[in-house]
Amino acid sequence: MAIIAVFNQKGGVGKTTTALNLLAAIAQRGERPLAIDLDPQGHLSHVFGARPRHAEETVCGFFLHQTPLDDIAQITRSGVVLCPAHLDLAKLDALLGKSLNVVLRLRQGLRRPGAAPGTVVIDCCALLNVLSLNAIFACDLMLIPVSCDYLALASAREVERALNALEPVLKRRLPRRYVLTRYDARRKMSEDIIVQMAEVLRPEEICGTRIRENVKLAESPAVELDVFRHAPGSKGALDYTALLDELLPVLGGA
Amino acid sequence: MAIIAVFNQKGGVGKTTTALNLLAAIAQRGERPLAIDLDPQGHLSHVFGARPRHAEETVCGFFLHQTPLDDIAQITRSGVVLCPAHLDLAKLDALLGKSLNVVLRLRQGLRRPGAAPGTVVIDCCALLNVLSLNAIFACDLMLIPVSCDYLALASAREVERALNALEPVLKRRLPRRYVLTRYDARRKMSEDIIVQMAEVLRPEEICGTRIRENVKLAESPAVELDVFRHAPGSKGALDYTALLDELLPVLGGA
Ligand SMILES: Nc1ncnc2c1ncn2[C@@H]1O[C@H](COP(=O)(O)OP(=O)(O)OP(=O)(O)O)[C@@H](O)[C@H]1O
Ligand SMILES: Nc1ncnc2c1ncn2[C@@H]1O[C@H](COP(=O)(O)OP(=O)(O)OP(=O)(O)O)[C@@H](O)[C@H]1O
Ligand SMILES: [Mg+2]
Ligand SMILES: [Mg+2]
Repeated sequence: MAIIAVFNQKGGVGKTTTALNLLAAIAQRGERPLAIDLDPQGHLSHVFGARPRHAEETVCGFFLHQTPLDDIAQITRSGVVLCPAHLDLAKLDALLGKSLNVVLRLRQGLRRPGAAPGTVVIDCCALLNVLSLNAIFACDLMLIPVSCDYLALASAREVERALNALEPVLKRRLPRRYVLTRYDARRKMSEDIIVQMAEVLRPEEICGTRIRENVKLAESPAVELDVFRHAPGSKGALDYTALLDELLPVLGGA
Repeated sequence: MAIIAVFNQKGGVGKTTTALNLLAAIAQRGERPLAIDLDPQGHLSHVFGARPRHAEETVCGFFLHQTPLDDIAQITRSGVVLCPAHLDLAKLDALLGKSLNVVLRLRQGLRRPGAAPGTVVIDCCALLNVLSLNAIFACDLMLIPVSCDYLALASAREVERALNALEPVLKRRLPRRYVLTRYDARRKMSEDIIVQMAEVLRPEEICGTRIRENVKLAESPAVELDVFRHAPGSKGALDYTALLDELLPVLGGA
């Protein structure tokens, strides 16, 4: 089992786009990956066509009522298995707090005996809240999308600082990869962001793969598809395949 | 006094870019507008060069300790007066809850007797939390940036639904304007978004002004400037001036 948490405190940097298309790239290889949507806004769930009516049928039920993840999981038309989100997830911080026992819940749920093997991808919201902490403590690898702009880079530095602050609790340096998204080679700013990233992050933790700006990636949610089914052969499809290929060895140990 | 709340539940749609450059457009006209940063991540405050060390010196102090907004306000080099944010704002939902008396606090603070006249612009985070509710209840006009993509459009529809649900409490239809951001006329998707917006929103509530994709808008935060000082005459500067001109009559009554 290899668990990837997709997280960055900045909004709109491509977390959901990355989770969606990484899951689709895995499914393209014949696997049935598990998607966990931890964003109360449920964008990932929405793109998969999920419209859960009751919070108990979603990840909310897992956190509040110990509903097994297997009972929440639903098959989607792309072959991805999804544990959908619900707006009520927004209440979890107030209801549960952030004690160690609460932030370890997802880890315990995913690593229970008899859990299906395979890859898990967790989409987070743009906040370091109890849900995102659950993703961080559950994962084998953190994938931090960084859109090609200064505000996203600043947030990536804050993620790095937050992870380092959590090290005593995590008891190790959590494996992480920073991936540039919305990369536009024609913009001088893109090169500036690349240079700055290499200065403030460990070079080996920056993905060689950059996800280029590609309108197909922005269009696919409108038709509730991932980019492979909406626009096979597009730059978006090629880049997310390349990203999966780059991450597989990193996950190999997990 | 005219109070504008900049809000959309979707991340990265240009809320902060819009708040920053609308404030700068107003300052360009010789006024000293008031900026209120209600995003715990404090991006607007950061671009203004504010680095508040203690939560009490920020908007946090206003909400938790009744510190007057005048004591929190600081002059920035662009002439804008700023009430900065702090990470501790993230705790306010748990600490204060969302009762009517809590969500009216900012309104009361801004409209106190003897408050300076002039325009106020409030930057919100991508969540309908107690801070954003304060902005909604305080404002004369809600400005909802919608980046030219389907996920932002879906979130704009949710904002519309949320505002309509709040109408009984607000006791009126809150004046609002939806403004397209990151508009790229070369993309077919942009036209599609425009068509869909006109179908799901009231046409008179959609701004004629569209903020075009302009790298100057993305660059200016890196040098802690607004677009007028970073790139006067750029498309970004022209578009935010045009947006201000379009909104002035709407605020005129306030
Ligand atoms: N490489 C890309 N090319 C073109 N558009 C992209 C690309 N990556 C993301 N987008 C678009 O940018 C917008 C923001 O992306 P996305 O919703 O994935 O970000 P996010 O980090 O999940 O946002 P949030 O913080 O709201 O969860 C979406 O409309 C998406 O389609
Ligand atoms: N019209 C534009 N042209 C070019 N870049 C833009 C434009 N509008 C916004 N951006 C860039 O897009 C990114 C997201 O914008 P911004 O931070 O203003 O969104 P936001 O809605 O405030 O995000 P958050 O939800 O994180 O608060 C920023 O890097 C910004 O510089
Ligand atoms: Mg998302
Ligand atoms: Mg912002």
